[in-house]
Amino acid sequence: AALVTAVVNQKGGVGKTTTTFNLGVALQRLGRRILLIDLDPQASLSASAGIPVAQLTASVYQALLDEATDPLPLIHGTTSGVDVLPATIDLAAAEVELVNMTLRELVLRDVVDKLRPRYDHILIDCPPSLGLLTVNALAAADQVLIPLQCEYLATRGLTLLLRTLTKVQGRLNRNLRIAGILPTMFDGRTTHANEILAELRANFPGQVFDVVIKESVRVKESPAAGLSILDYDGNHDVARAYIQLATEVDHGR
Amino acid sequence: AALVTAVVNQKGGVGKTTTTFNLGVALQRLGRRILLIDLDPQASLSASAGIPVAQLTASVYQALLDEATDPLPLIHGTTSGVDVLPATIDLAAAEVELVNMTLRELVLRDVVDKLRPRYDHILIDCPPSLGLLTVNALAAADQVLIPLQCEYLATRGLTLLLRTLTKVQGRLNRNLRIAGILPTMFDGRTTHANEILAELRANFPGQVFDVVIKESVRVKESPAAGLSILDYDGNHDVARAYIQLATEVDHGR
Ligand SMILES: Nc1ncnc2c1ncn2[C@@H]1O[C@H](COP(=O)(O)OP(=O)(O)OP(=O)(O)O)[C@@H](O)[C@H]1O
Ligand SMILES: Nc1ncnc2c1ncn2[C@@H]1O[C@H](COP(=O)(O)OP(=O)(O)OP(=O)(O)O)[C@@H](O)[C@H]1O
Ligand SMILES: [Mg+2]
Ligand SMILES: [Mg+2]
Repeated sequence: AALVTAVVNQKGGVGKTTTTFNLGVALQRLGRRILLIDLDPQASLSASAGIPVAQLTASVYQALLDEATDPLPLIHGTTSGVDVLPATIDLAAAEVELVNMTLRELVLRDVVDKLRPRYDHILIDCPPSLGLLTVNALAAADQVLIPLQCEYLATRGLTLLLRTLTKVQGRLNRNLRIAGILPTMFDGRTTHANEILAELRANFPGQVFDVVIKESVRVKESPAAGLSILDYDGNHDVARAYIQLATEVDHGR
Repeated sequence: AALVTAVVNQKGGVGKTTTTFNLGVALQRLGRRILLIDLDPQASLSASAGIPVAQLTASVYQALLDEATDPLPLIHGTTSGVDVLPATIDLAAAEVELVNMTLRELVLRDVVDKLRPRYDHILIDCPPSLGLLTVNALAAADQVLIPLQCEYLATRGLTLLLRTLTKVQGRLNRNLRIAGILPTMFDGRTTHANEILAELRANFPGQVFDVVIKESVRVKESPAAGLSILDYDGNHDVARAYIQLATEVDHGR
């Protein structure tokens, strides 16, 4: 059955969607059956994977709001070889609608548990907040992967995020663990990035992946083509880095 | 009385906080009285301005949840010359608590209207979402400034944002206008950024500022010192660009 990884960071623009998609494809290259769940109303993940979001008539929203809904027919295959349970803007309403539901934090867990037998890995892309959608992902997951830019403003939220994880572990998901903190968009030429990375490794020993994802314009271009970096430019450093990350994450199964 | 500008984009990491702070300081250099309101529970703006967020006992949260609260004592002066109504993590609870309040979209407008007589400009930094906090900012504002990275994933959300603005104009704030779309973190060496910028100007004629904010590591360093780019490195291209933007925004008063 699947290992479920929530890709989380309330700080915006740190590479959550890019990591979910490229790590997912890299795991598929290792021969695994992969499902990506888009839990962000922006639907960046769904669009990056080439799914025509504007034409969708159903999405993860239906699976969340009606427990009788079978999630399987909502899942799309993609040219990159991973399956995607897509999002649409309807999902933005879910935050408010979930507020008054009983066991509102555990709605996604029921959906994910129905899908675990069919996959080796399930990755969940979260929105830039610690609201109900992200809490649902943390309650449904076995582990958390935290993408992080090596920039001052991005590091500020880390302590808050780790405190939230401890709360979720205590009340909703006792076995939730941290897979690791993944440095993203790393520009090794700047002192700022190198200083922040060194500080991260010092402050969070053993929790920062050895793999570092470098900054590259090719990564920005690939989602416009509906492709992962592995398909867009397979020999690129970043493609290799995501393969290396996939090998580490896969060992955690 | 003040011109109120909401700095909005649900896409994360596009430069909302950086623009609110640096534009605010640039407007202050033009001799204006400036208030910045931090409406993001991450409190990036408050931290960037050097406010000790962890020690705060009161913030914009108190002003939102209790209309009897006088917002003035909650405002901090800063070394950069602008006033800040700071945020703390308590603000994260506001999204849920506002849901069941009457006229929940207009709570911030009451706070802002009390402060308008004391300032020439009020800028509001929004979180990366289109939830109740952002809707409150749109209802309280005279105009919207939209920071945008010239990257594929960042441009996807623009249509949705403009559709949301139209809804807010129809139901909550008839006079709300768009000050403009501000290209941020622009790396002129890449074809990708230049193509996206050209596309933006073609698709949104007259709505994209002439000023473009370039990518620079100095901008990433400055908040770590609690300084704006104008104080951190006043001759830098980005400092001049924010002064140019301030002159344009100030003409709109
Ligand atoms: N290694 C990289 N090098 C260069 N650009 C990158 C890299 N990884 C991601 N990006 C770009 O940075 C931007 C932010 O990445 P992404 O959208 O994946 O972040 P996010 O955390 O999912 O954002 P949000 O908080 O809005 O959901 C995107 O334009 C993406 O293409
Ligand atoms: N012109 C620039 N050049 C280089 N880096 C920049 C520039 N403007 C902003 N940044 C950096 O990019 C990151 C994102 O900027 P910022 O936090 O202001 O975006 P935001 O839209 O407010 O993010 P969020 O969605 O999390 O609120 C920060 O680390 C910031 O220091
Ligand atoms: Mg994302
Ligand atoms: Mg911000």
